[in-house]
Amino acid sequence: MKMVITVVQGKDAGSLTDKLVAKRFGVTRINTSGGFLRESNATFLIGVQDEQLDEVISVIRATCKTRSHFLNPMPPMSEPGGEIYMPNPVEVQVGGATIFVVAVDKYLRL
Amino acid sequence: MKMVITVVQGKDAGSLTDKLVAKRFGVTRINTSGGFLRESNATFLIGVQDEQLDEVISVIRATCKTRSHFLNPMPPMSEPGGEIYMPNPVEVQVGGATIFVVAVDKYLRL
Amino acid sequence: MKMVITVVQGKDAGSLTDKLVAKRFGVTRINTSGGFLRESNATFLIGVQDEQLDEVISVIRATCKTRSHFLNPMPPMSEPGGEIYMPNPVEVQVGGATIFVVAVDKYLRL
Ligand SMILES: Nc1ncnc2c1ncn2[C@@H]1O[C@@H]2COP(=O)(O)O[C@H]3[C@@H](O)[C@H](n4cnc5c(N)ncnc54)O[C@@H]3COP(=O)(O)O[C@H]2[C@H]1O
Ligand SMILES: Nc1ncnc2c1ncn2[C@@H]1O[C@@H]2COP(=O)(O)O[C@H]3[C@@H](O)[C@H](n4cnc5c(N)ncnc54)O[C@@H]3COP(=O)(O)O[C@H]2[C@H]1O
Ligand SMILES: Nc1ncnc2c1ncn2[C@@H]1O[C@@H]2COP(=O)(O)O[C@H]3[C@@H](O)[C@H](n4cnc5c(N)ncnc54)O[C@@H]3COP(=O)(O)O[C@H]2[C@H]1O
Repeated sequence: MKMVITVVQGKDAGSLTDKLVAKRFGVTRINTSGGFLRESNATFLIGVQDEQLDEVISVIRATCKTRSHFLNPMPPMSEPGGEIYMPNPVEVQVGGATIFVVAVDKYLRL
Repeated sequence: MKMVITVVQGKDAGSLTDKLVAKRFGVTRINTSGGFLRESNATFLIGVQDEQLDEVISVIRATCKTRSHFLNPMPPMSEPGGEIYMPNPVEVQVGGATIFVVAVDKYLRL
Repeated sequence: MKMVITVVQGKDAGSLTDKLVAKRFGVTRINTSGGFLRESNATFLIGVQDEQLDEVISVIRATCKTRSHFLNPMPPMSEPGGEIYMPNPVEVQVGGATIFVVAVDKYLRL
């Protein structure tokens, strides 16, 4: 038994849930936030039998897409002549999913 | 040292916390939601010494009960004659608790 | 690869995030609550290479401080003569951080 812990973008959380549930995977969702962007994202706990691991990874790969996020590194600043200076936003690539697979010693449904 | 990760129904979260704390277990609670029902539930992280594992499982078993949840698979629909058609709700059994026990390599209290 | 799961006080969550991100650690934050005090705290998931484990533990140790929390074990009670009886608050030491290190079988960035 493995526990798949996967961090995905908020945008993909709903469709990932749908796809996993359609294939009868057990799924628990946590609303989390990323340390760098400080934006809401979602972390899923998916307990799977060892032989289902490849399948759940394919579902995640197919559903969760890499996107650009734009960071404004500082707020707009006004210049002496009254003009607003808009610093260029920084483009950050955010992966579709970050996956950690952890071994489960004991699994019980009570 | 083990980390017990357990998903329980929202209804049982408060009394489970009380019972675990009364027995001096360390408990951290996460508000989560289930993938299938999309309802709020609770996930507990309970770090325990190996020899306490049976005891914490008994507390969870004694406190968290299987219940029926009713799903309306579709919203009410109106018929040509103006009648409202209420499709039969689907009954889903939701277990008292789903438990994953994970080995802890290193445990520190700072 | 290890997953560091660390529970810290809400007060330290922001600066812990800043310090970890400044050192290029990947960080996911969960808003959680403690079983005993029932107060909001924060749980961080930090996936690290084995050789980075000591460094991340030092950052947590340096940033997260033990503090006293005061619990009022019961609400104020009025006496027959109309006086309010304020029971002494109980002082509880809350550690800077509780850390669980878990081995990661498989780590993927999709
Ligand atoms: N110090 C830094 N300097 C420059 N760019 C940086 C950076 N730290 C992160 N980034 C970039 O920002 C994206 C969002 O990171 P965030 O921490 O908000 O959100 C992260 C975090 O919530 C989680 N995550 C990633 N690696 C992790 C790890 N090792 N442990 C725990 N969570 C992780 O997955 C989310 C997406 O991560 P991903 O790597 O795809 O995408 C990252 C990465 O491309
Ligand atoms: N392998 C796993 N990994 C991670 N988390 C897990 C898990 N197995 C269970 N959980 C968590 O425990 C909750 C209760 O699951 P249980 O199997 O008792 O009770 C389930 C089950 O009886 C039923 N169910 C789940 N998936 C189903 C499906 N695809 N078709 C029909 N019934 C389903 O609906 C109940 C509620 O499911 P829901 O997903 O809302 O909520 C789940 C989920 O949050
Ligand atoms: N083994 C474990 N597994 C999972 N999570 C764990 C854990 N040990 C600690 N934690 C998490 O870390 C927080 C701080 O725990 P700490 O032991 O430093 O500080 C604790 C401790 O000094 C004290 N305390 C806890 N349980 C107690 C009890 N039964 N009797 C007296 N004092 C207690 O109250 C403080 C706050 O506890 P609280 O539960 O609100 O919040 C806990 C909990 O969220």
